[in-house]
Amino acid sequence: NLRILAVANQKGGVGKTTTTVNLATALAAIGKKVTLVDLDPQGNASTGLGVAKEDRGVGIYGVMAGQASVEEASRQTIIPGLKIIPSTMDLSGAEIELVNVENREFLMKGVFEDLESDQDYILIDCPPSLGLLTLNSLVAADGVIVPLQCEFYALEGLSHLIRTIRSVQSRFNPDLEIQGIVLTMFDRRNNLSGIVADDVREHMGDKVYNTVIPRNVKIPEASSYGKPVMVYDYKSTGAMSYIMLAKEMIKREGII
Amino acid sequence: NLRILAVANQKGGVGKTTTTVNLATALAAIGKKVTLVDLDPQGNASTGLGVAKEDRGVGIYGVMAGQASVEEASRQTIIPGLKIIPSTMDLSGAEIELVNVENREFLMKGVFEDLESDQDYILIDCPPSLGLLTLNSLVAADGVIVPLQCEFYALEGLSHLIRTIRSVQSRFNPDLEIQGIVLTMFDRRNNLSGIVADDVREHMGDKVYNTVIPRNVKIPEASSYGKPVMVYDYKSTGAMSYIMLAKEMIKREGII
Ligand SMILES: Nc1ncnc2c1ncn2[C@@H]1O[C@H](COP(=O)(O)OP(=O)(O)OP(=O)(O)O)[C@@H](O)[C@H]1O
Ligand SMILES: Nc1ncnc2c1ncn2[C@@H]1O[C@H](COP(=O)(O)OP(=O)(O)OP(=O)(O)O)[C@@H](O)[C@H]1O
Ligand SMILES: [Mg+2]
Ligand SMILES: [Mg+2]
Repeated sequence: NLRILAVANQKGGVGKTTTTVNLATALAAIGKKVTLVDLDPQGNASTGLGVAKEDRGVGIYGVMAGQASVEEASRQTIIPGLKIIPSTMDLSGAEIELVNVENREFLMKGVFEDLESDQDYILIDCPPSLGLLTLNSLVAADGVIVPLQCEFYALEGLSHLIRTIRSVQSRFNPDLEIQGIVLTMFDRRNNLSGIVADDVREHMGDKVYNTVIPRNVKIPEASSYGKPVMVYDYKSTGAMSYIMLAKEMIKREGII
Repeated sequence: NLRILAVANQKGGVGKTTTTVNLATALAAIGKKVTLVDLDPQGNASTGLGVAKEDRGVGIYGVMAGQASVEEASRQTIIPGLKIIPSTMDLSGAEIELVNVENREFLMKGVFEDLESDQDYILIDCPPSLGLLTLNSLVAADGVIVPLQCEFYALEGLSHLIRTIRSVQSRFNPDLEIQGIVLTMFDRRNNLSGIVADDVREHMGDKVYNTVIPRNVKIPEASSYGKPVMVYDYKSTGAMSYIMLAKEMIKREGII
């Protein structure tokens, strides 16, 4: 009964890693067994959960290359109930290496298909591109969560991302759904945030979560201590908004 | 006497497009003939300079694929002396298409090598990855400008980027130099910004520009009007800091 969620947006710096780390933490906090897959060669999710570079093992690259099983590659994080399959340096060559591999879009799906595992959720943090790594996660996923920064450039890429999701649905994974769009880095002092937010709600309707994540300095601070903001400073507006978002997401998942 | 500068960093959302658009504008303002190449499939630089989607022609993809010359693909922007070779949708398939092309790392270099052109500068806005598009720009470039957001995750990727630049220097382009590292989105209220800035100056010394770009709401605002912030609101701290940066960069270039 494993559910796989990809967190994706080709626009850079919109809060993909921050959203993946905090939603995974929230799901673990309500007792779900969660594995976070760090599919970004930068390895920010591995760092954001305090996994030192030397403890990362073969990582998700090793699993996709058939060098290790999911169990062997998984690492326990500081959060009870939350494991991670870290990112390693070799992942940065993967986009090019994957091009000439048979069934290149289905490698990730194959990794989780026969998994006899006690996990309830897999959350995949995607890199800022629509290349073969992101494609692999969309093909393997049941749902996709789209963090969207409330700024003009970020809005521009949304239609391209939605088209890509539609094409994955028709060619590779008909069950893929948009679990939700989360508005991030909302700045009350900047009327552009409001304009972008209204525009997205108009186009995407109730796919957009009601919870909006405000810009909050505790969020980058938390990542420099290798902790999710929900753990680093649970009273901060950053943490509180991710707790609200998790509640909303869990309701959509029909968990409670 | 054409000089080619790539603006690159695989970390997303660090100010690559904003830096490319504003430096190109500044160079044009002092009378240099500049062409900006939008090598990001998202096309934010094309939007940030007010080039509508239907006016983009074959773009840089068409030039690299041999369908059009640089002159045919270039478009005049709203800034006198500044042209752009826009990004188009086809560019998003380019990373995969390039893998099996002969001399795949040298296509961009080939585009500008024999150019009989009156241009003084080519500035290339790179996508947030170290794939074949960014690689092509580093192979073609004389110098690389690295925007670095003053946050922890962004700092992590710097050593990876520097290693990639060193490898391009030894394998493909011995003349490539790091023109400079520019600290962006500096937030005085957030002591993390200061810590990251000090750390970068300690490791990279005088490669780091003295000018620091503060976080300034006029910058995202300007992009929603299709104008560089230097044009949209030249008195803003965002515009003033990019003018200072341009002066420093021009001095390094030995122009004046
Ligand atoms: N709500 C927020 N308020 C303030 N800062 C934030 C917020 N969300 C994320 N950040 C910070 O902004 C930066 C970008 O966020 P993050 O790394 O999560 O984005 P990303 O989409 O994963 O980036 P990339 O495209 O490089 O993978 C990080 O330094 C992060 O700490
Ligand atoms: N100094 C600044 N102050 C405030 N906002 C900024 C600043 N610089 C850039 N921005 C905004 O932050 C967002 C990211 O900047 P930009 O798009 O230039 O980064 P990028 O590195 O090109 O992103 P990508 O990795 O997606 O190509 C944009 O919405 C931009 O308007
Ligand atoms: Mg990320
Ligand atoms: Mg950009």
